[in-house]
Amino acid sequence: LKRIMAVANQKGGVGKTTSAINVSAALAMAGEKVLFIDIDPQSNGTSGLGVKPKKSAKTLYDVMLYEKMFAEAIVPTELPNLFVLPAEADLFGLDIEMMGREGREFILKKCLKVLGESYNFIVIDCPPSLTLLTVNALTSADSVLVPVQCQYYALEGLSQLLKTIDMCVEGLNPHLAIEGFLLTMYEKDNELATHVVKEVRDHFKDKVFRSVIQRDPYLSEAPGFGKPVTMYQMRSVGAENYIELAQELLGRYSLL
Amino acid sequence: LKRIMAVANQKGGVGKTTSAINVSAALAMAGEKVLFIDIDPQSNGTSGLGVKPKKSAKTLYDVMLYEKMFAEAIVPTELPNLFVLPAEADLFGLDIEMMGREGREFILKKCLKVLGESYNFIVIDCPPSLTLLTVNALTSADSVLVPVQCQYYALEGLSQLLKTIDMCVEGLNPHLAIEGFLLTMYEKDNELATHVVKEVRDHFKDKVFRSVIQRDPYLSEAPGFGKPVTMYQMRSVGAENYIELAQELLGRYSLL
Ligand SMILES: Nc1ncnc2c1ncn2[C@@H]1O[C@H](COP(=O)(O)OP(=O)(O)OP(=O)(O)O)[C@@H](O)[C@H]1O
Ligand SMILES: Nc1ncnc2c1ncn2[C@@H]1O[C@H](COP(=O)(O)OP(=O)(O)OP(=O)(O)O)[C@@H](O)[C@H]1O
Ligand SMILES: [Mg+2]
Ligand SMILES: [Mg+2]
Repeated sequence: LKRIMAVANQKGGVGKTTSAINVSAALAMAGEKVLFIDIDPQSNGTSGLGVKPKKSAKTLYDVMLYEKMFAEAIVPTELPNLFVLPAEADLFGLDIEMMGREGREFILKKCLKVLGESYNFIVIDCPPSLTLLTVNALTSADSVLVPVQCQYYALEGLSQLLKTIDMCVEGLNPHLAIEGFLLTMYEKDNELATHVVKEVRDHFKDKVFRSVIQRDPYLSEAPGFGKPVTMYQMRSVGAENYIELAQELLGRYSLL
Repeated sequence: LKRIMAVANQKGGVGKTTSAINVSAALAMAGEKVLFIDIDPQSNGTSGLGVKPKKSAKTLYDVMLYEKMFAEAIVPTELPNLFVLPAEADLFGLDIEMMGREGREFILKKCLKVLGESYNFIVIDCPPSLTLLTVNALTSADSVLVPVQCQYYALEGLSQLLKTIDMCVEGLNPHLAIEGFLLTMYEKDNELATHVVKEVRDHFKDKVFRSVIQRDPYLSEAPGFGKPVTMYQMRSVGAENYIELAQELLGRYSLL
């Protein structure tokens, strides 16, 4: 196992799911065995990868509540090296159901131990909030990949996210690092976007990925067909951008 | 008081804050006295209206925790008829702090009683989640204005939101209605956007506002200057769209 990455940012609609799906697919196409874990009750990642959990199937909700059935809940996708642990709407109630339960921040971490070395990368798609589900992702992960939309509000939210990550590092997961800030929905001729890129690069320096994800309609059409963009339209800008990002990650961890 | 509207959708980045700010401003410019309540811990609405709470100032956090100081926390904006109850980051911890407290779903509703008839419209901007803060907005409101981004994932999330609203109607607020579905970030030449508009209109019929908000860079630039779009660039498509929306709302409630 090379890396467990949480894709997180409490600001909504910044490209967390789009990035989690497409970087997972690009790593899988490069020959890495990847597990995509969807902890967002909206389950956009699950449907964006074409997985339709049957009523009887186990999902993350069962895993979190009963702390078993982890391996049973994992399903394959059309891509040979990419597997999914699906989410479902019952997760919305998990915070309340877990109130008062000992070690509720570490349930996902405990479950991941079961997997041992069967995957090279684990990518966890987080909801737009800082609730128990996101905390479980942050305690299980080696690092956090932070999508930053090239918009004004996205800049504002970063300091809050960093505070939350620091709290996690102090209290729950001393080993958690920032994998990097990923600029998303970039538009070349948009002044605001160019300004945000400059601000983020000036502020976070080499913690910002070289790869920038441009706004590309193919990225927003692909989930409607249950496919990552590399399987929907390989020759798109979006596909190229995420393949480049995967290469950047492999450059960091391929020797492990 | 004509209407208390919650602007809600647990899907992130669909235009909740942008709609809450700009419909509030357009109503205020039409002569209505409007209170904008920001219950999102990200406080995008607060900064988008140019309000920078001083460390000592009271915010929604104080109001929710101590159930007083409501009137003290309200601040004016550059627009004569528009006032703001600001949010701040401490709200992130409110769910935990309120656990087990009697009547925690109705705190905001109790506070709004204090206002009596001093406003014509109250607009509540919600975070992208279904936690205690959003529940407080749904129990206080007459209706919910639901922004729907013209994208695939935005369609998927609607059924979950309607379930949550139904739960609220049954248990906490029997008189809560849907004010309407507002299509946002529409792009005329985008096939997916046109498809989403058709799906939403076919499915929700006259519950969908006639006004459609188009994607307009001025809408995303205005918050950087702390102004609603009508004060940043009056002759923009975004400003026209939100003025039209305000007219549609006034048509429903101006006789009250
Ligand atoms: N680079 C891009 N170009 C065009 N559209 C994009 C791009 N990235 C994401 N989108 C679209 O923007 C919307 C928001 O993206 P996405 O759902 O991935 O964000 P998110 O951060 O996961 O949202 P949430 O906060 O609700 O979980 C989606 O409809 C998606 O299809
Ligand atoms: N019609 C539009 N045209 C262009 N940009 C828009 C439009 N509406 C919103 N935006 C931009 O899209 C981003 C998301 O919008 P906004 O923050 O209002 O959504 P939200 O639903 O409030 O997000 P959250 O779920 O985080 O609360 C913002 O950067 C905003 O400036
Ligand atoms: Mg998502
Ligand atoms: Mg918002």
